[in-house]
Amino acid sequence: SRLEETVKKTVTENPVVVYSKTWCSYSSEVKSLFKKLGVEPLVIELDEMGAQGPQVQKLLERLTGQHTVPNVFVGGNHIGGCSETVKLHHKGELEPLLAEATKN
Amino acid sequence: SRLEETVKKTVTENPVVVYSKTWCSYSSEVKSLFKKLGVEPLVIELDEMGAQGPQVQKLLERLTGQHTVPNVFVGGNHIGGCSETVKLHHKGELEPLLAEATKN
Ligand SMILES: N[C@@H](CCC(=O)N[C@@H](CS)C(=O)NCC(=O)O)C(=O)O
Ligand SMILES: N[C@@H](CCC(=O)N[C@@H](CS)C(=O)NCC(=O)O)C(=O)O
Ligand code: FES
Repeated sequence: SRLEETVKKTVTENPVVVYSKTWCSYSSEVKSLFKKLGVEPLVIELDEMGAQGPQVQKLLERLTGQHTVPNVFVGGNHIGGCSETVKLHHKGELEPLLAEATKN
Repeated sequence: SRLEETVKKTVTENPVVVYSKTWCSYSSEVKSLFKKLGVEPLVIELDEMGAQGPQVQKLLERLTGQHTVPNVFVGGNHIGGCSETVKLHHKGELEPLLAEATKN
């Protein structure tokens, strides 16, 4: 579908992508983690997309198996939600992924 | 107002009250913290109250200065949100409050 192509293009063309909701503290946590690591993610706020928000959220579930926000991609790869991203960082594995994804 | 009387009655008659939203991870965190501490909070899910949800959320803001969820009361006193509750617990100050609030 058109929407699926858009999402696939978004996550492959942008090193860090966070599908988020503006009111959600877990989404805020993951956004500020990336900011702290010196990375500017592309943030897509699903609650600011009108009717398309739920459509994108369903599509992401089909593509990643994850129906929740935040939904995080690094270097085109699905990382997970807030907990997975934080866990990866505590293991020291997030920054290498970010370095790889953001190099030119 | 009638709603205000209901909320005041709720927080004074129940030792632990959490105003919550079912989809919210911060709300889940605070609910499971109480469960872990052996306390059964009265949980009011604002997203399951139809039009009354936003009304109660606005009322809570007027009463407590807090417009977010979760909104936590122990022994009739406003504790705060998830972060404040967790912080209080790390300082060892939550359990004494709970003991006080739940004694008969
Ligand atoms: N463990 C997951 C929890 C994700 C989660 O439960 N997200 C909630 C918001 S905090 C959600 O998406 N709820 C359903 C919704 O908002 O549509 C994570 O760390 O990201
Ligand atoms: N620091 C606060 C954050 C509270 C917060 O931002 N809550 C969000 C949901 S996670 C909220 O209420 N957003 C507005 C809404 O849902 O109406 C806490 O620890 O509870
Ligand atoms: S909506 Fe509260 S943490 Fe996501």
